[in-house]
Amino acid sequence: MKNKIAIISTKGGTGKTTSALNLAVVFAERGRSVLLVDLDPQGAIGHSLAKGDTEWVGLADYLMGRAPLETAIIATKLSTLSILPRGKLDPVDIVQYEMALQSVDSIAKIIEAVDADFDCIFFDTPSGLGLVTRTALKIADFVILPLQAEPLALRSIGQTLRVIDHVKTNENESLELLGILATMVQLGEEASFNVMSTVWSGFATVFETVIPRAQVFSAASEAGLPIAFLGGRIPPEARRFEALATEIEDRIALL
Amino acid sequence: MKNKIAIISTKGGTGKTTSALNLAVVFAERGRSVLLVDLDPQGAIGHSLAKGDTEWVGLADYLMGRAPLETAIIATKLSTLSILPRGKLDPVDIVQYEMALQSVDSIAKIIEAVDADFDCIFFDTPSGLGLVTRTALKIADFVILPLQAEPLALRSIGQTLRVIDHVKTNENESLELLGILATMVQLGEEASFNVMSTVWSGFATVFETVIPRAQVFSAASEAGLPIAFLGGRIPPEARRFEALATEIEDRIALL
Ligand SMILES: Nc1ncnc2c1ncn2[C@@H]1O[C@H](COP(=O)(O)OP(=O)(O)OP(=O)(O)O)[C@@H](O)[C@H]1O
Ligand SMILES: Nc1ncnc2c1ncn2[C@@H]1O[C@H](COP(=O)(O)OP(=O)(O)OP(=O)(O)O)[C@@H](O)[C@H]1O
Ligand SMILES: [Mg+2]
Ligand SMILES: [Mg+2]
Repeated sequence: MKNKIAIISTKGGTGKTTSALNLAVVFAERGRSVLLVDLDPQGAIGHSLAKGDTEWVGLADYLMGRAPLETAIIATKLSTLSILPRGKLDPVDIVQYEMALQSVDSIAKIIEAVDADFDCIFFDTPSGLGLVTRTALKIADFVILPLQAEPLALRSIGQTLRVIDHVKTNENESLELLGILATMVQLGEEASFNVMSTVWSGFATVFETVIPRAQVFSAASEAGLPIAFLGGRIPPEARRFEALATEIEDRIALL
Repeated sequence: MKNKIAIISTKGGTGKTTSALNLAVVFAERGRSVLLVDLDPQGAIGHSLAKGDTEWVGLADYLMGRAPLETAIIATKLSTLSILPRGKLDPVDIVQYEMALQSVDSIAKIIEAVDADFDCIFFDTPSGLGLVTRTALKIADFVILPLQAEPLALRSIGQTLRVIDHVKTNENESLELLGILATMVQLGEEASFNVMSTVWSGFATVFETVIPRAQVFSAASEAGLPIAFLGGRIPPEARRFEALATEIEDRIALL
């Protein structure tokens, strides 16, 4: 089943976790059964939902033999959204954890076991193009590339595209780049505007939806909520993820 | 010689590269002989100076036996600042490169060879607590921790402090945390303000100098320059790195 979407970027802080979480929520609200997997040893999906490092059992517990997979996948307030969080992990052990994650069998086996239960599986990943991201690319069907609208992020996106190409040619021929997602866009600021003119004219697969820089994202993470759940009037930024989800559905349908 | 300062953070996009570059410039302008080493496989020090991935010979060339160390260390417009950039690296090879970097001998040997030539050696590192960051912590004398003034970054800083503690106890007893550096601070925004109240009240070693969120940083990276070199009136943010450098000198003198 072509249902696995990895969200990756070489550059740090480009909005991978924010995109993974808010997209998972939109697809779940549309009635799809969704699994959100946190492959980042930092465990930021948990942090975004105001849970500390040690509150959830998750992937690390399963890989280290401390818990069965069923207890590592947790339900959320949305009946159609489940999360496989990072789980309990001493940060001192991150190097070993990354090695354990990259033995493709471990992740591939986990996903095989649950694949049929979900319409979509989103993978949040650490920044960079190291072991964990390469593992995610081997098992994903689709890739989304958040690109922060800043000069430094633009200068490293070529590396990400190169690796996606390489993995598609040599390791996972069904891998498809769904698109580059411009994030933290500030069209009123010259450097950000210039990045966007390059992105819109220079790259083939760019989503039409862009995510503007907006304070609501910090407010949402402070509250430990996806932006759609912030309460009160739905913020316009939440609509952006709805528009993005529609673009994603259309692109997948075409492939 | 206690002259090696690593700049690390678990969270991505917190200002590691920006701090490493602008601090190196301030110390060099004060007459110290400075080496800035880019340990991040992304090569963002080069990107910050508007050089693409392939323009400089650097660390990867030396480690892969393609160039002697002397040609990998390059001079800059500032006679007292030299840079050891990442060098030519196919992003497909990043996993192997990280493995090569972590064999402590390779980096330790390089630094030993040049240690006596420099008053300060700054290391920019990739985000996360993986192989490369652990290697940097093993060879550094001091650590600076940029913390983006956002809830998600605050929630993962405990991981970084835990690993620094562990490395100091088990691998490098001379390692000292110089301080947490608050970056992209927006005291006018509630979530950022709340992070700062927690940082100022909850952590022992926090620099008094904070770096505000400011557009000048994107403008500087677009121009491929450290902020002190932007030309015209020196931006107030450049003064922040001067104040920070003074705080660093004072803290090192006390240790
Ligand atoms: N459009 C936006 N506008 C403003 N802030 C944003 C936006 N998107 C995300 N953020 C905030 O910016 C920071 C970085 O976003 P996020 O953590 O999602 O990026 P990431 O790529 O997952 O980072 P990492 O490299 O650490 O995994 C977070 O504090 C988040 O709340
Ligand atoms: N104080 C600031 N205000 C506004 N923008 C900033 C500030 N400091 C850095 N930036 C910009 O924010 C982005 C992230 O900064 P930088 O690349 O230095 O972080 P990093 O921690 O090195 O990221 P990575 O995890 O990719 O290594 C860059 O585009 C940079 O130009
Ligand atoms: Mg993240
Ligand atoms: Mg960096």
